[in-house]
Amino acid sequence: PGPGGAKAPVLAGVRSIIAVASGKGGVGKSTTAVNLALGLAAAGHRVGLLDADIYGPSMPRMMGISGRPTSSDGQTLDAMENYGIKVMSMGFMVDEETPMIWRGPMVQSALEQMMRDVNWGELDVMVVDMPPGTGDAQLTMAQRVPLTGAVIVSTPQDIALLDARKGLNMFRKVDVPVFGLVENMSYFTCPKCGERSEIFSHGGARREAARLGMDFLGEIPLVMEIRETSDGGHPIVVSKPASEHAKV
Amino acid sequence: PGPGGAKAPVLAGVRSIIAVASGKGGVGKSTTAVNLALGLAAAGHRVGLLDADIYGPSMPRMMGISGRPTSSDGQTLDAMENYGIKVMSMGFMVDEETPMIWRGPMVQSALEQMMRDVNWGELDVMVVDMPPGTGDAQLTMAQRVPLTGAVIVSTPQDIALLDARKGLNMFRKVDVPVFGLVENMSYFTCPKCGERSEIFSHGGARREAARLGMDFLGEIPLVMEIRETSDGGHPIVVSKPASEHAKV
Ligand SMILES: Nc1ncnc2c1ncn2[C@@H]1O[C@H](COP(=O)(O)OP(=O)(O)O)[C@@H](O)[C@H]1O
Ligand SMILES: Nc1ncnc2c1ncn2[C@@H]1O[C@H](COP(=O)(O)OP(=O)(O)O)[C@@H](O)[C@H]1O
Ligand SMILES: [Zn+2]
Repeated sequence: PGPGGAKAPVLAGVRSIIAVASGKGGVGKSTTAVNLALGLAAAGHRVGLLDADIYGPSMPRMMGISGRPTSSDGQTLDAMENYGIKVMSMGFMVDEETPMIWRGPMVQSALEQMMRDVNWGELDVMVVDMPPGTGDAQLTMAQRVPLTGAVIVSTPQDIALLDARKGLNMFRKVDVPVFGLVENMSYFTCPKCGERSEIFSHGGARREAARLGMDFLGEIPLVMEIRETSDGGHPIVVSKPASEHAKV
Repeated sequence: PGPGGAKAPVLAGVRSIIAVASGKGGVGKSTTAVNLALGLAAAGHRVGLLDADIYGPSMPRMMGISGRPTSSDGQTLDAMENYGIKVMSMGFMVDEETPMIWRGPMVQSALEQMMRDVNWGELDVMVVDMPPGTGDAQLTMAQRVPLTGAVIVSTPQDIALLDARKGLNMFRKVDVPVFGLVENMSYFTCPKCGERSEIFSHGGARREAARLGMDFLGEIPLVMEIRETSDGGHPIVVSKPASEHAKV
């Protein structure tokens, strides 16, 4: 622990730390976090990717990394790496099928360890993939880490926006700036006849951003290839709106 | 508190209590829980529906109920009601946009209050809509409530099955029987040309059920009308496989 006891801020050396969040699960936070990290690395930044979803870590799969972390100094764990990005996740610590049946305090200490006791090397940007909800993991990140800002991901329908809004209001309450909203699974185009279906509705996040006076960072359609590549560990960098990268 | 202090089991009078769960968010747990509750009520059971998702409650919207609960005895809250089903959710207690920025112990006490201090009336079946993850809410329900069993919902792709498997293994660890697996968003049929797209893959949950020697309770396709009706508070009872209702 640094000066001031165990509670010195973690990740102090990293220039900017971006949380990719949403109150709702399954909207594409992990997919977006991976794409953002890849985009930033392609732009020449030294990037780390922290999987803050203790109960449902997706990064090992999505970044195509298997195996356990090792330690070169006997004290800290070396971050895993692929595509030029440093990665750490609870998914590297246990077998894929093992549930982490932990209450809040364990989640908090696991997150602190992944930030403090991991040798991340020199980083310009850390992208943090947040779990759904507004509980222990979100509070720990907001209170312990100098977050530069958050990107909120939502699907277009009201039910998802309801939870995205809760996530957004949480960041406002704990004084973390919100860079803007991304609308994912925005529409589906039939591969055979080109018919466009708005399965999860369309345009909800754009209207919400306008209502709240926030940046709308773009819409990503529901594309089978995104699921195939991201779940298979070969993420394609979705042509992210330039404004997102410009933020950092 | 009953005999044995504050820790007497809650919901003791209810004949069967079914948790609808999955480790993954956004796979259709709430939609499935509502459909299951409606199907059971249509079959003549007296049904309660508990929204155990403290951070992202969906039941007020999906059951088309607004307003705050009231108390007729000054001690317990009266459950809300629609479609002949009794409902309780944190969503009735706060404004829709307000995030519950709570750590684990608060989640636990909110869940206990919703079970103990609510006047549910005489119930045959309680359906519990679980949040994503394997943390405080799941542990509280598994430890404090005599759960009859759990229905696990997943979408077909590996990334979702990974988390569904964690949820399933958790129930096994805490000795709660698992009735079986439901595959939701199983495929999409183009409304114009009938082309079938397996956006989130297809058949993963059926294979998983076979691998684990469990019942496969059926597949539900990705249908726009399901999203429109369930998010709009007019749930259609999706023709649920009869075997699910036979379980109770
Ligand atoms: N735009 C998209 N098109 C198709 N599939 C997507 C898209 N975005 C995400 N997915 C898929 O949806 C699932 C859920 O996404 P994920 O990133 O895990 O969401 P979250 O992190 O919010 O739970 C994954 O299987 C992912 O590959
Ligand atoms: N089979 C389906 N077809 C179309 N939309 C669906 C289907 N199942 C769920 N949805 C929609 O997907 C979104 C997520 O479902 P929800 O029940 O909230 O999932 P969870 O409770 O797992 O987070 C909701 O908007 C819901 O209406
Ligand atoms: Zn078509």
